[in-house]
Amino acid sequence: MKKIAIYGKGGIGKSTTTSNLSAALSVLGYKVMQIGCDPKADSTKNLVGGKLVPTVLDRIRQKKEDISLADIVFKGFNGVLCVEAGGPAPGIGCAGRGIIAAFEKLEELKAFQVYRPDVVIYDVLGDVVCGGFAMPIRGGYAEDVFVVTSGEMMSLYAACNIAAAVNQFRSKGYARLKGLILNAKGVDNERELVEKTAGEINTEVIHCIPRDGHVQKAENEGKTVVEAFPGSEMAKVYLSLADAVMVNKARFQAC
Amino acid sequence: MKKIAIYGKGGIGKSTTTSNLSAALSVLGYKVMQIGCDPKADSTKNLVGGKLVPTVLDRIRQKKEDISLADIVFKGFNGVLCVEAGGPAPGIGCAGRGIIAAFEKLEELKAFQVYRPDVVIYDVLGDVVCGGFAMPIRGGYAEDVFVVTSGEMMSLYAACNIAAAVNQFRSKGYARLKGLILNAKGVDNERELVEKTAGEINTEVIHCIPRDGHVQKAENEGKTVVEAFPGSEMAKVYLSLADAVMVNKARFQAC
Ligand SMILES: Nc1ncnc2c1ncn2[C@@H]1O[C@H](COP(=O)(O)OP(=O)(O)O)[C@@H](O)[C@H]1O
Ligand SMILES: Nc1ncnc2c1ncn2[C@@H]1O[C@H](COP(=O)(O)OP(=O)(O)O)[C@@H](O)[C@H]1O
Ligand code: SF4
Ligand SMILES: [Mg+2]
Ligand SMILES: [Mg+2]
Repeated sequence: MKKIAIYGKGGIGKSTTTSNLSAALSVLGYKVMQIGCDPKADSTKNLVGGKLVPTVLDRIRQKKEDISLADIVFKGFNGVLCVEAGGPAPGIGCAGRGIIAAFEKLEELKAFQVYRPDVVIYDVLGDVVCGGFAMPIRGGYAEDVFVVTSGEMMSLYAACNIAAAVNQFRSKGYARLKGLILNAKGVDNERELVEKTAGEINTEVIHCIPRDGHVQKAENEGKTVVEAFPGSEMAKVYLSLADAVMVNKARFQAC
Repeated sequence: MKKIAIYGKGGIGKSTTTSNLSAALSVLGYKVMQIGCDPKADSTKNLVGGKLVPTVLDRIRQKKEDISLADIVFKGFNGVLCVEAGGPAPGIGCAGRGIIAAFEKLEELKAFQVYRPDVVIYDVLGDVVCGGFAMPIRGGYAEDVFVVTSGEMMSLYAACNIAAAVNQFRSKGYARLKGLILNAKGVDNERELVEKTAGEINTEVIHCIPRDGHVQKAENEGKTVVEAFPGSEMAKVYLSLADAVMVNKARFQAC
């Protein structure tokens, strides 16, 4: 069972990238579980027809004890399993609290033994890497960490922060920074800027995703590009990202 | 003594706006203390010639006990007093920990009684409003909260989060959301988008700041626009922001 964490600055394209990656992996035959770890709780939105599934934190608030896997794990596009950790009201307690609650609940209910996914992907807010947001790295939940970034300074700064956090826990856990995923924003010299940062934090750019209108069109239908436009060049970009992440020879060079 | 908190998504222009606001207020005759509450610790950089002052958290790590005000409060451009809270290493403990430490230390050393500033401005990271980042709102340290935003979706989302957090503590503290400051990024329909969000969270756009190359030019000299280009239109924009924030009739309409 491969356990991957996708980090990055809020708004950089983590959920778009992750949900398309999950869809692509599922099309390639993998059983995938995607776990949204962002208080925004919309990571899996386009795998389930454009709605927000109930979060683990919501369920705990509503049902307190009797929570079953059916309350928090939802089947989406092509059988991808969807979970949202959720987050507390702004200002109240640690924003990462939902992630801690979700991990504990999934463990308690033996989710991985029950569903036996081939790949588990955590989509994690990376603006601050502390509290619950550090858990995928710190707790040994993720083995491979990828950071989604553009050439914008603040997303590169966040990438460095995330790399530093992974490094902090090198001795404790087994999470390793496997690479940067360039999600293009159209900044000047974007590729060079991202590659320079990759070098500075001892990693590489493992894939490039162009900015593409198919993303918005698919979103408007509550779908991923992989579902809405299966034959398109953009779908192929996500399929080759799936290859890159599973460390298979990328079938298309998208950089 | 007026106590103001400037919140906003990381990278949106809080520190640029805050340091220019401080410089403008000081030019208008106010005694100003600016307290950087972002682990990046560069809020006051362009008030002190482009360098990073030692943070409160650094000092606590180095000196543990014997910390004096001279260790953490630095005089910058035109007498503006500069403090940086600092932050822990990524992944270790609450990212807002520096803010808590800084507030406690400033209180312990009676900084406000010693310096007697007319205006205290907190420049606070607003991606997550929890732990130390919620302290300016929750602890009663700030009375007026302003949020810097552009028309970009993620900065508007952060603005809504911050408004919700201020609302959480309405009954406890006395922090009130006083308005949004539009720091232009050149998004389509930017003004409309920001005004729409302002309406949704029961506040207004109190000032508009255009995107302007003088910012970068001044930054390259380690200065604010107010210091480097005192006669420029952009300096006037920040002077009128100072009026708007002190609730004086804005001398120039920048929207
Ligand atoms: N490759 C892309 N091309 C075009 N638009 C994109 C792309 N990736 C992301 N977006 C847009 O950026 C917005 C923010 O992305 P999202 O995945 O929600 O960010 P995050 O999860 O990091 O907060 C989305 O609404 C989406 O429309
Ligand atoms: N009005 C503006 N015009 C041009 N550039 C700006 C403006 N405001 C901010 N910037 C640029 O944006 C960058 C990020 O701003 P900064 O104040 O450091 O953001 P934050 O403090 O919110 O993280 C700065 O390096 C600055 O050059
Ligand atoms: S640990 Fe991080 S997420 Fe939790 S309260 Fe502190 S700043 Fe917020
Ligand atoms: Mg997301
Ligand atoms: Mg800043």
